[in-house]
Amino acid sequence: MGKVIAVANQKGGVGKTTTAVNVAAYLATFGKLTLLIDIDPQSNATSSLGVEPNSEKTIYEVLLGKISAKDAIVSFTDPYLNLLELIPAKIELVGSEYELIEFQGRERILRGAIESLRNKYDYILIDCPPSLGLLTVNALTAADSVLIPVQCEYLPLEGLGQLLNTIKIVKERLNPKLDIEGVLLTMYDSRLRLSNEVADEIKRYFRDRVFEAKIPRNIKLSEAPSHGKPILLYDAKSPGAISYAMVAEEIIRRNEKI
Amino acid sequence: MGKVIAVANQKGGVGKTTTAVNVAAYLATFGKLTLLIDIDPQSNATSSLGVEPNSEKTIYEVLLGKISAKDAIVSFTDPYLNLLELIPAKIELVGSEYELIEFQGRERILRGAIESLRNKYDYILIDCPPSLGLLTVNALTAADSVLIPVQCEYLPLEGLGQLLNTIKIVKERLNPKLDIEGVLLTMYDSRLRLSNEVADEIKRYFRDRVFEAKIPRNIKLSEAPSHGKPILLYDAKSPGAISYAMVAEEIIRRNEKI
Ligand SMILES: Nc1ncnc2c1ncn2[C@@H]1O[C@H](COP(=O)(O)OP(=O)(O)OP(=O)(O)O)[C@@H](O)[C@H]1O
Ligand SMILES: Nc1ncnc2c1ncn2[C@@H]1O[C@H](COP(=O)(O)OP(=O)(O)OP(=O)(O)O)[C@@H](O)[C@H]1O
Ligand SMILES: [Mg+2]
Ligand SMILES: [Mg+2]
Repeated sequence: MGKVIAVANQKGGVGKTTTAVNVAAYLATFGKLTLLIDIDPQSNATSSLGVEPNSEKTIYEVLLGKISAKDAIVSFTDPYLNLLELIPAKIELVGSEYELIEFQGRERILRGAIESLRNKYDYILIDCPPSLGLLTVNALTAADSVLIPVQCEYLPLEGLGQLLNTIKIVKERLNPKLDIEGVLLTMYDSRLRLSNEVADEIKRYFRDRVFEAKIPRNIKLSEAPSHGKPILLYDAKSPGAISYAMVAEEIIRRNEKI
Repeated sequence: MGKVIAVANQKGGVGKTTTAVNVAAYLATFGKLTLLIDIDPQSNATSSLGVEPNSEKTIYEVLLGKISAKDAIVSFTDPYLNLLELIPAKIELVGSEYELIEFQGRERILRGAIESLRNKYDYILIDCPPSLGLLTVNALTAADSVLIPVQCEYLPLEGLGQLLNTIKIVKERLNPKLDIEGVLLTMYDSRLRLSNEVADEIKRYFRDRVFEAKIPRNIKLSEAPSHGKPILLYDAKSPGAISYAMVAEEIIRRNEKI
């Protein structure tokens, strides 16, 4: 039975896409059959894996019921990624929130669309856009848990309350089993006072739900997408790569001991 | 006749709020009567200026027609900021896109609401959320020009095409005089190859519409919001402060020579 994890935070630029792409790639490398779903109109997860975002078979067509989720699946030729598959996004998703609003059960569309895929994969990750709109609510309704990347700065810390509130509402009304997979500290720089202050504050509040691995600020992570590769294929020895490998390993450890 | 400038880019975390807040503060310091409007549900511009985002008089009530824009205006006691005023945002804005969608002329609501204020101010800046939804379209419809902050990295560069396309559509259908105020390079680090490659690419494409000033990555800029102050009050001698002062000066120079 696959575990569905939404990677969400309405604050922009905190590392949602970088986390979704690289955790998915490492889960696949560690032998887990993994599906990454991109529901952000920016389709950054799609382009970070070198996939052209303009096809007729994306999550946009799946959400509008034109094709099944199975028909939108893209696989990869690289041997390291043979257990990774992707459902791409495209820019037309921008308007989808206004189209989906008219649907019956509009918050449950994604959940319904991927129901038949759950048993095929060990993990399904969903990369969310920087908002708390209908696309993100669909991801939270479809998910078993939420992985929350938090950049170690002040403004990203401010928004956590809003996100937790939205998760609580979705849990009460739409998806009672929704839980927090973990909070991941990103772009952490141990030399900066601000980084350490924010990290301490998050640990005080979230305690054992904070991933042990912290993601350091590492330029290799922002270079990799321009080559259409996850970090494990771009520079597997970099600090960014090692920290994401540790996150994937921690997810497996937490979920499979049960 | 005040100039209305939307600070927009659907890519998250590129420095929209940091730019809107600090450019507005320097315009005010340079003797220009300036209004900053926060239309992002995260209300980061509001909290960056130390204003509590939960009042009953915010842009949310203005957009729904419950109060006039004039009634939502907040001013500042600090002598450096006596020419700066703010219309705050609040989290309830998240749901506003679905409420506004039913209104007649839903893209022109903000334009209508601030019409009576245009003559009072020299500059009106609008801080947009990280999306191309109805709130950002309202800002683009109300604006004379768009200031586009671009982080010097690959993924932010990718999204520029979508933004330019949206600006073109708004210009054709809703606001024929909409122009680009300029593209501002943010979090620029001259030591990084990626930073320089992205900066060169943006200059090739936008030519003289790129601001001469580049905003360096500077930790003081991310510390200032936690003190509820613009950079000019937090650390006026920092590289971040000096570069934003130069941007404000360049805006004045470009707009007032006509
Ligand atoms: N640990 C890191 N070190 C250095 N750069 C990083 C790191 N993580 C992400 N980045 C870069 O920072 C930028 C923002 O990251 P990313 O796009 O993953 O965030 P996001 O939360 O998905 O953004 P959005 O809100 O737009 O979806 C990107 O240019 C990315 O390459
Ligand atoms: N030049 C800079 N140097 C260092 N940090 C910066 C700089 N500009 C912005 N920051 C920090 O980077 C983060 C993102 O910036 P900011 O919130 O202004 O971006 P944004 O585009 O408004 O984000 P959103 O898409 O969520 O609205 C914040 O924590 C901010 O303090
Ligand atoms: Mg993203
Ligand atoms: Mg912002």
